[in-house]
Amino acid sequence: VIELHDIWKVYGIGDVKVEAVRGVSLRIDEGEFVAIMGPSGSGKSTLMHLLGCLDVPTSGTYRLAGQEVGDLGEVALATIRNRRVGFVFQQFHLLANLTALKNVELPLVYAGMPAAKREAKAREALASVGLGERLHHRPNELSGGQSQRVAIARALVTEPDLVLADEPTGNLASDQTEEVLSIFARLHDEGRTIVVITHEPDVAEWASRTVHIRDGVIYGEERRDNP
Amino acid sequence: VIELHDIWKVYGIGDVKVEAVRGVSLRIDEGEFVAIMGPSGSGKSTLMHLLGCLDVPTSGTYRLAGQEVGDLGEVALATIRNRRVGFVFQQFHLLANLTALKNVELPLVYAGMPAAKREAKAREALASVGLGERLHHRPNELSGGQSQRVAIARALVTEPDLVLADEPTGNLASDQTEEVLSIFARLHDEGRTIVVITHEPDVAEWASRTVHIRDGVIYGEERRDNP
Ligand SMILES: Nc1ncnc2c1ncn2[C@@H]1O[C@H](COP(=O)(O)OP(=O)(O)OP(=O)(O)O)[C@@H](O)[C@H]1O
Ligand SMILES: Nc1ncnc2c1ncn2[C@@H]1O[C@H](COP(=O)(O)OP(=O)(O)OP(=O)(O)O)[C@@H](O)[C@H]1O
Ligand SMILES: [Mg+2]
Ligand SMILES: [Mg+2]
Repeated sequence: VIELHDIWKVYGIGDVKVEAVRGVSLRIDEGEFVAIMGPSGSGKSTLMHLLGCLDVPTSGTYRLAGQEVGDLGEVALATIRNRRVGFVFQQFHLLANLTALKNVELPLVYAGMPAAKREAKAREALASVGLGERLHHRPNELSGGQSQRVAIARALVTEPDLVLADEPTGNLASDQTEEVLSIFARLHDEGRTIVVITHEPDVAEWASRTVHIRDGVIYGEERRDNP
Repeated sequence: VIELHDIWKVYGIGDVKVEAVRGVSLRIDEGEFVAIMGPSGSGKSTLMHLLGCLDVPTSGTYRLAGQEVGDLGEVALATIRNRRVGFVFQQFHLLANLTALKNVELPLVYAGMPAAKREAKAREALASVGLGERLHHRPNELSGGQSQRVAIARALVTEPDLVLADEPTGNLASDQTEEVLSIFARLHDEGRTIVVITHEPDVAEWASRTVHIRDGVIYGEERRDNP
């Protein structure tokens, strides 16, 4: 269970302050599929970085599975990030000097998995996003949509309890979008928690709840019975 | 006028060859607004890099305003790229150590425009995409959609005859998408040539012609009377 309470994130540039997230409270139950929508610059990615323990809030409390994240040390946070959370970044952040296969293996290297098993799992994850033919390409030898799918495979390869995906279908046409979303739906059916940022209503349809954010404030949400 | 005739682009990775563009012939008239659609990995970005003289075809001929591009030297190509073509890259390619304002000024620096005039034009271009408040942010201090809009402003600041935009609205919600597309429509009304890659049918609606590509081959197109 995720529980954010009165979370603020303020960036300081010189004497100018940017309030990216302003007093957000949000509860996400285990096994929920939630979409976050909002205009460009409204605080979606900032909120997701906080959810994934990639950044710390300026103020407010964040409890993950009952534990206060602010009280955790760096080692505990790194374990949460590496073992329990799969993150699809909006700009992919693939390592330019590694092949698609090695990029996807990387989280398993940190988790200490033996090489042969690691490679088999990475191949499986890449095949599931339709990239079995591009294993040895580096990011500059992949198209935009292919790079995005490598980033998705990397997020899923550790079979995390919580998947945080930031515009995961932004570079994909409708049939490949369906492929990715049905992977998320399958993970959701297995009981994992999925949070997807999107500006496309067709994508939000797959979630059971959509949260709307604007200027750093959650101003509304809607639920769906049978996504 | 753009005239591509039997253009191929083949990448070689070890003994594996990837045929990204396979025998494409395409004519784009001056002042036309054309959309290119196709699945991920189908050759859209590769085709656009060839159109913008950022890459050279493996074989085939390309004539731009009657001149055979293959016969031009590096200086003439650089002048075409800098003065006549505005390019919005799919992954933005902003310079990480420059502010939004300086990123947008850069093409005008290459064109030798004086500093005061350069800055005024860059401010105007950023304001036109709704970023008047983020001039001094560097790319890592901007959201995904904001970075995309900086990339759009940079492509337009030299008032090029030809605008090539690769998924320019991929990170934007519907109202900001409309803002960007109405800028392109205004440029089109001024007689400039616009080529937009998109996977969103709503975006292709703005063009007078949509070209469909799959596996490196153009397999169809449709025209619209009143986009
Ligand atoms: N430098 C390269 N070396 C080898 N293969 C490449 C290289 N660049 C691109 N490719 C391959 O060429 C094909 C076409 O890539 P391109 O980037 O043109 O696709 P695209 O239609 O723009 O896709 P997307 O919608 O995902 O951006 C892809 O299969 C890609 O893997
Ligand atoms: N490091 C930073 N320093 C200063 N301001 C920042 C920083 N990172 C983000 N911002 C600002 O915080 C606000 C929220 O950014 P965020 O990336 O969360 O938006 P977003 O909703 O994800 O937008 P998009 O849909 O364009 O990706 C933006 O106005 C942005 O300019
Ligand atoms: Mg974002
Ligand atoms: Mg592309």
